[in-house]
This record gives sequence, C-alpha cells and structure tokens, in this order.
Amino acid sequence: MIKVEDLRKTYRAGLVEVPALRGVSFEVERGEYVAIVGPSGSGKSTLMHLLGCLDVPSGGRYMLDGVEVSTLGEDELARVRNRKIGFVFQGFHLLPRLTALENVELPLVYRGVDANTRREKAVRALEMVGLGARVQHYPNELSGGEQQRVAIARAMVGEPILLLADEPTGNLDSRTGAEVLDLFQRINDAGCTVVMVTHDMTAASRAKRLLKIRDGVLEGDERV
Amino acid sequence: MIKVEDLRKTYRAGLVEVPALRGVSFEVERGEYVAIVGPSGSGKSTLMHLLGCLDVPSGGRYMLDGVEVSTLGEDELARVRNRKIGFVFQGFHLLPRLTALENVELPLVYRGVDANTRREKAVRALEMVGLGARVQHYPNELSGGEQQRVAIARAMVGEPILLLADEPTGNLDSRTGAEVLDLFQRINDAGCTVVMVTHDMTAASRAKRLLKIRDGVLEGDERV
Ligand SMILES: Nc1ncnc2c1ncn2[C@@H]1O[C@H](COP(=O)(O)OP(=O)(O)OP(=O)(O)O)[C@@H](O)[C@H]1O
Ligand SMILES: Nc1ncnc2c1ncn2[C@@H]1O[C@H](COP(=O)(O)OP(=O)(O)OP(=O)(O)O)[C@@H](O)[C@H]1O
Ligand SMILES: [Mg+2]
Ligand SMILES: [Mg+2]
Repeated sequence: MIKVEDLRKTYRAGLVEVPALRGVSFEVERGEYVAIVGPSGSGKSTLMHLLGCLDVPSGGRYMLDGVEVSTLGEDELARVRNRKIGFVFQGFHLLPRLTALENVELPLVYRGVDANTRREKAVRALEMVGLGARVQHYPNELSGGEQQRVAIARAMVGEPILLLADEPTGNLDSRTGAEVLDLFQRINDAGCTVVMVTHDMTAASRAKRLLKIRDGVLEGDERV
Repeated sequence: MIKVEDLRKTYRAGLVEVPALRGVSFEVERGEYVAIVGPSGSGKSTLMHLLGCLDVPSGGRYMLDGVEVSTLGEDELARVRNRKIGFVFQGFHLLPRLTALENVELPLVYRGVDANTRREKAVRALEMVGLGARVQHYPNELSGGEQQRVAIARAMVGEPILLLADEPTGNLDSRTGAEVLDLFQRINDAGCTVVMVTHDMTAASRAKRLLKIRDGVLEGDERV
C-alpha cells in the first residue's frame, strides 16, 4: 500500500536549510497498524505530510497503492486525499467559522455527498468520539481534547483506506484516549491501514509495528 | 497566593448554556507545585483561564496574592498578567508573524525592557528548552513540540511568580518532556508557584499535590 524509497525533505527558513527528512525507506502492507515514534523535531510530521500527499518530497520516491505520487497532477492528488486518506493533524486545523458538525461534513461536501446523508454520517462520527452533545459548537467553544476529537471524526467520516494520525491522543485523558485507540482498532480490523505518530507509549503499544525516527532518518523498524 | 471560593463559569454556545465550572474551592500557598487532572471537557482549561486573569468568572471569588481579582480594572489585570503570571496555553497561541525569538520577547516588550536585555533573556529562555538553533523560525516552520516549547519559553522569560501550564508536555517525547519538567522543578525550587494541567501521569507525579476535576467540580485534593 505504501512504499517509500530514500525519501527526503529539506525546508528553507530564511537563508538556512533544514534537512527534516534525510533518506527514509520502508513499506507498509494493506491493513497494517504502524506507530511512528521519535524525539520532538525528528521529522515525523514531515513524513506524515508526505504520506498524506499534502507536500512534495525534495528527493526519493513515494508509491501509494502502486502509483508514484509525484506523477499525479494537482486534481488527482486532491482526489486521492479526499477519497482514500483520512488525516488527523497534530494541530487539528479545524475551520474556525464552521461548527464541529460542519467541520466533520467537509470531506463529504468535497465528495458531492447529499446533505442528508452527510449530516447523518457526520453526527455518527462525532458520536463515536463522544461529542454528540457538542455538534453545534464552534472550535473556540470546545476544549482542547474536544477539538482533537472533532479532527479525528473528520478524518474517519469518509471511511478512508489509509488513516494518518499525528499525535491523536496528546490532549486526551487516558480514558478518552483509550476510547479513541479502540476506535482505531475497530477500523483497522475493518481493513483500514493505520499509521499513527505518537509520543504516548500506551498508544504505540496498540500498534503491531514500530518505526523509530531520529534526526530525519529511520533508526528502527520492529514488529511488536 | 491563590484562594478560590465557589468559583463558577457558564458559557453560552448559541442558545445552549454550558456550566463548565460549577463551584470550585481551594487554596494554593506560595511555592507549591500543583497538578490538575481530569477528563477531557471537565473544566480544567476554564479554571486555568480564570486563574490567569484571562477571563472573568460567572460566580464565586478569586483572590490572587490577597487581592480580589474582580475588583481590578482592565489595566491592572493586564499588569498582573504581565508581571506576575506566566501562561502556557494548551493551544500555544504563538503569533504567526513573529519569529520564535520575537514571540518570546513579547512579555518583556510590554514591560518596557530595553532591546538588548530582552533579546538576551529571550535567547536564554529558548536555549533552556533546547531551541537555540530555532530562534529565527516562524511558528509554521516549527514542529508541534517546538511550538509548545516556544510557548513555554515565553511563559518563563519574565520570571513570573506564578506559572500556569496547560498540558505543557502533550506534544513532547518522553525525554524532551522530562527536560521541561526538570525546568519547572528548578523554577519551583527558586520560589515560583507552579500549577500544571496535565493528562500525563508521569508529569502529574512530579507535582506535590493533585487536584482532580470532573464535570466542573473538584472531586479530589491530595498531597502526594
Ligand atoms: N467558549 C465556550 N463556549 C461554550 N462552551 C465552551 C466554551 N469553552 C469551553 N466550553 C465547554 O466547556 C467545557 C469545559 O471546557 P475546558 O476547556 O475547560 O475543558 P478541559 O478540561 O480543559 O478539557 P481538555 O482536557 O479536553 O482540554 C467543555 O465541555 C467545552 O465544550
Ligand atoms: N516549514 C518549515 N521550515 C523550516 N523548518 C521546518 C519547517 N517545518 C518543520 N521544520 C523543521 O523540521 C524539523 C522536523 O519537523 P517535524 O514537524 O517533522 O518534527 P516532528 O518529529 O513532527 O516533531 P514533534 O514531535 O515536535 O511534532 C524540525 O526541526 C522543524 O524545526
Ligand atoms: Mg510533529
Ligand atoms: Mg483543556
């Protein structure tokens, strides 16, 4: 499903170059549940953005479902992101002028799903993360952990085949976090490939494989 | 230092009322190190905003250093916030058009500190959280954990007497998180009162007292 070869990403901040990813190679089969761990600043979110087709690498190759992602045009990339991938951002990135419900409906709006069906699916996704009573709240009327859960609901509402979750439990107490991890387990059992960046070892232990990143390179790849 | 009596806060979201804090009472002596724990949505950040004079309660009283906070005018509140309190927000709230260095200098700008002194202090604060090499980066050029650490540096640069930290290690790996907790311990030893909301039990165990919040009320207060 995912094949990454010598993947590289260098940022420029002013005149300085930051080599965030310096040649990472690995494969992920369909249906796997992978955790990515490593120190702050080691390149994890950078890797996730490349896997989610949200950014382009500076070097190397990324094959998603057998297709070389760099050969895809803008429209096709947008289509892949919308139909195949669910992305939970480390910083949530909810739209501030939309309610929780409208934020979760958004991927289905882009897909052209009718208003009734998408409202129904969005409500169900929010109920699955325990936010049935918060659907009409705006992001600034939600706690940190509630915003995080809206981001999770939005990533799952379109039933993606690949869920990319960047620090999905960082703002959740252990019980709410466990509920989210149970949810990830359920969709993984249903066939969704899950790749999760986490600093939380409890969350990492729920995965079946651990990729360790340090300083932009892969320093460990273990089946657990 | 802190005395809270039957503190209440009710939000309005559209036509709905959300009683986020429903009568909380406790005292914190100077120099204490307190952790606040509880489920997502239980009222912790709401309480922190009241303690940080960033919001006004709907009921009850808050005395900071013997002064009833509701009797203070806007300018005085701003002065208290700037001179006495360091606040690490759950969502960081860095200014996007300022570099890490400029963000950390901001509390000293408001205080009228000269440019050389504040630059020196801001650089030192950033070095203390391991970001000496990132001072010229803008927030969107920083990893999640780096943004969190800039927010921590900014809260500490003015040498506050009260540090309020809302989920300060949520985006940090265990080692970087431990370094931040060591830093909090050092300023606590130096006399700063520390109140930290956390979902991380390792962080909570570094405090000497634990306040447990559930559904807007205090359900536990233990010395550890
Ligand atoms: N501006 C607001 N308007 C309406 N409701 C709000 C507002 N801000 C917060 N709330 C609600 O008040 C409750 C308490 O929020 P608070 O941010 O204090 O929770 P918390 O304990 O910090 O949660 P977390 O651990 O998820 O950060 C939540 O259920 C939230 O939905
Ligand atoms: N747009 C950018 N411009 C310049 N440097 C960047 C940019 N984005 C990220 N960086 C740098 O690249 C490095 C890797 O960032 P990345 O966000 O991938 O780290 P991370 O492993 O996700 O860290 P964390 O655990 O703190 O979230 C960091 O040192 C960061 O400062
Ligand atoms: Mg990251
Ligand atoms: Mg909170």
